[in-house]
This record gives sequence, C-alpha cells and structure tokens, in this order.
Amino acid sequence: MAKYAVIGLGRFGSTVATRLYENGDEVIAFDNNPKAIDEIKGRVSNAVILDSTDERALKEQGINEMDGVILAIGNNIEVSVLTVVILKKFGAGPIYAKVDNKLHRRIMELLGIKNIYFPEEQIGEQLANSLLSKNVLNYFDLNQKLSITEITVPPEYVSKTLQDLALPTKRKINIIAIKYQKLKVTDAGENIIEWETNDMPGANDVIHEGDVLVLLGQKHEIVSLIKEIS
Amino acid sequence: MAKYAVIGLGRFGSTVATRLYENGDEVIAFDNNPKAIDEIKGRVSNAVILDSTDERALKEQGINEMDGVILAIGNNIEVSVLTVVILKKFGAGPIYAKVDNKLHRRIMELLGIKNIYFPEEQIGEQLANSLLSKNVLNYFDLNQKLSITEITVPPEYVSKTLQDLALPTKRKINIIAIKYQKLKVTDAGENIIEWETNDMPGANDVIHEGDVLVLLGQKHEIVSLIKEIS
Ligand SMILES: Nc1ncnc2c1ncn2[C@@H]1O[C@H](COP(=O)(O)OP(=O)(O)OP(=O)(O)O)[C@@H](O)[C@H]1O
Ligand SMILES: Nc1ncnc2c1ncn2[C@@H]1O[C@H](COP(=O)(O)OP(=O)(O)OP(=O)(O)O)[C@@H](O)[C@H]1O
Repeated sequence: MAKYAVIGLGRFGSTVATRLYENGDEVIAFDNNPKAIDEIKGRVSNAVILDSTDERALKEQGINEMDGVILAIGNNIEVSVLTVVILKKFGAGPIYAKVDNKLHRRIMELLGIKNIYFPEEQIGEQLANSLLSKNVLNYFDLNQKLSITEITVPPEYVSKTLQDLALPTKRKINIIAIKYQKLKVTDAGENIIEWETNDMPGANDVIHEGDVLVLLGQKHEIVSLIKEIS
Repeated sequence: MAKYAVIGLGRFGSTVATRLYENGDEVIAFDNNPKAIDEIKGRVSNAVILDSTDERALKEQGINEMDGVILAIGNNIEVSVLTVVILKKFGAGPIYAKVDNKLHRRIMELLGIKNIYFPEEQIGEQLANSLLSKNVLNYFDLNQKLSITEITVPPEYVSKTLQDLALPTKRKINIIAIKYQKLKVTDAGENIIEWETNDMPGANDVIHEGDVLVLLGQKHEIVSLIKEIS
C-alpha cells in the first residue's frame, strides 16, 4: 500500500485522489478551498486545508514522506511553479503534474518534471485518431512507437483464419483480441445479442462478419492498415 | 477522406481539429471568438466565425453534410445543450461532445449522445491506475473488460521463457510485447543504452532483468497480477 499526496482538488485532482483511495492506497488530499475539502472527506484517507505555496505547512504534513505527489493545480501557473520548486527543495516526489496549456507544460519540462498530464490535448488526440476511419472504434498510442486500435472487420477478412491473414508476417501487426456477438437467451426467455471477447486468439480462429479486431503494431503500420481498409 | 465540423476551439477542440486535418480529413472549424479563428487558420481546411446557437448560420455552413460533428464547448452547459438540440434537429452527426462536469455529462447522456469526453476525469483515472504499483509504468482500460499494462519485470520472472511463465494458461494474460534495453554505439563512438520493442514475443523468448512487459488481459486478472508483484 503506497502513500500519495494530491495537491489541488479540481476535477482532475479529485478523480486521482478518490481513485487511488479506492485502489487501496493511502491518500492525503490538499486544497486551500474549504469547500473542496468538505466535498472529498470520506473519499480519501485525510483531507487538509492547505496553501501549496506554504513551505512550513507542507513540511508539517510530511510531504517528503510520500511515494508520490500529484500536483493538480492547472489554472494558476505561478502557484503551480512555486509549489514544484518547494517540492523539489524537500526532495518530495516523484511529482506528477497537470498542466493547462503548452507554456505551462514547457515550464514543467524545464523544471525537470517527467510525468506531465495535459488532459484536453491527450483526449483530443485520442478522439482525432479514433476518427481515422469509420471502421475504427478505438485508437490508443500505447507509447511513442506502438499503437492499439479496434476496427470493424473489413469484408476481405471475413471467413479467413488468423493464419490466412498472416498479419504478423505480412504487416507486423498482432491481432491481440477478437470481439464477437453472441446470441443469448435471458432468464425472461428473451433473445438478446451480447458482445464477448476472445482475448487469446488462435491461428485457426475464423473471422466472422460483424467481428471487431483489436490490433497492436507499430504506429505507421497500424495507420496505413486503417487507411487501406477505409 | 472524411469531412468533420469542430465547434468550439478551446484546447480540446483545437487539438481535435488540427489533428484531424493532419490526418488528411477535411475540417471546418467554428468559434464565435475571432481570435480563436485567426489562431487556427492554415491548420484546418476552413475556419469560420459562427455562434453555435445560430440555426441559420449552421445550416448555411452545411452542418448536416458532415461525417461527424465535434462539439467542444465545455464551459457553457446552456450553449452546449442548445447546440446539441439544433444539431439533432438537422439530423447532423454523429456528435462527439466534450463535457466539463458530471452534470453536463448526465445531460448529454439524456440527450442521447453516445460519444462523450471528459478529459480531466479520463486522464485522472488513467494516472491513478498507472500508480497501482511502483512497477506499473503504464495502464489503460482498453474497454470495460480488457486492460493493458506495462510493468517492470518482477524478479521471479527473470531468466524464464514465456512458455515457462505460461501466463495465458495460468492467468489468462497475454504478453503482447517486451521492451528491452540494447547497448549501442553512436556515430561519435559513444556507448549508449536504447530501448527496443519486441512486438511479436515468441514462446521461447527469455525474459531479462530490466525488461518491461506489455500485458493484455481481463481487468481483474491484470489488477490482481499487479497487486501480487508489488
Ligand atoms: N495555492 C493553492 N493551494 C492549494 N490549492 C489550490 C491553490 N490554488 C488553487 N488550488 C486548488 O486547486 C484546485 C484546482 O485548481 P484549478 O481549478 O485552478 O485548476 P484546474 O487544473 O483548472 O482544475 P481541473 O482539474 O478541474 O481542470 C482548486 O480546487 C483550487 O481550490
Ligand atoms: N456560442 C458559441 N458559439 C461558438 N463558439 C463558442 C460559443 N461559446 C463558446 N465558444 C467557444 O468555444 C471554445 C471553448 O469554450 P470553453 O473554453 O468555454 O470550453 P472548454 O471546454 O473549457 O475549453 P477547453 O477545450 O479549452 O477545455 C472557446 O474558444 C469559445 O470561444
């Protein structure tokens, strides 16, 4: 069980704080707005009214005994920067910082922060990439080189086995899961369609119309496959 | 090549608009702030000053001839809702809506919007989950059931082959990639360490100390594995 401090309880900070607590970690939440503290009580280990630029208060709260500090004050670059300087002075960390704009991110990079989060940009890119094609239901950059995508099965794949397709050999793309629809009967005797996932696809598995393929591969391979099947 | 309208050019909207354009799609960007329009000119197909609650202006711009409409006005629930009502009246869509808080999301759900984005919450959860353990470098929910995680290799895995570990059989978890460090010599004759990715791991591949494993599996299996190796 790890111990984290979350400074700033806006939408990002409060999400991180409560989720970490639900995951079983110890979470101390800080904010200088009493209302934010009231709202989060009971959903974290401890919630304390505190100004993040108050060195002594941070020290008293044991900020350098944490396994990590999440700095979730995006809107005020000055406060965010001053807080980082104080945290670094105490050797507190690692620091996970949320930023609100490109300048803010650049400043955090220059301060040596490695874990930077810019939600609007990250989710904006994810949406744009998932719209690469009508057939793309989902798209992630796993890291700088690898991407994962979920696509509806193109007509030319239907009735082929994974071995026929030979995506790994031909395109260096792995089919890591196949989602398919299954007809079920409810307890009420109703016929319904439910989605199931085959997360261990085998070479002899056959692809059916309406299936969804989950693919992993190098980004440019994934993107070129997507453009080809559209 | 698809045609998209992006309404609202804040950080989320401008990211989506410019990224879609870079991806090769036709993008018409709308905002009622002339400054936002100036800033994005040249990075989208067309940028037009427009109030999203102006039915006639939207119609004149051909809003119902789009392959999709991205509604990126989070801060003003009233404007956002009114715009959705107008878009639905024209049969424009599908609609991808950004929301700024839980109430806004609930309203969008009630209006029948299926593609809802709440960046602070989504990235907040992703960060919290990636902190499940010091050994977790990354964590995604691929969908409601499947998760992907990158973990540092636990000591008990070192020198074993993938076949030895038998993660798929024992835990229904797939090792979909292995990242490892490789010693290289630069043109300047320097020894440096670079990360490489084996994205087609084979049964006889051996795991080395310092490797990073990329795993895919059912969420509860992934989470229990993470808790075990911590
Ligand atoms: N000096 C400070 N010390 C402690 N908390 C602060 C300080 N300044 C601001 N906060 C708190 O940080 C929280 C987040 O701040 P703010 O809303 O400005 O940032 P944000 O990044 O836009 O938030 P969100 O996560 O909702 O996007 C607020 O609850 C605010 O009260
Ligand atoms: N009625 C309107 N018609 C067109 N554009 C509008 C309208 N109202 C607001 N906008 C624009 O929408 C953009 C985003 O608005 P706002 O910043 O309020 O939302 P946000 O969701 O907080 O943005 P961000 O994506 O930066 O988080 C702004 O550029 C603003 O000018």
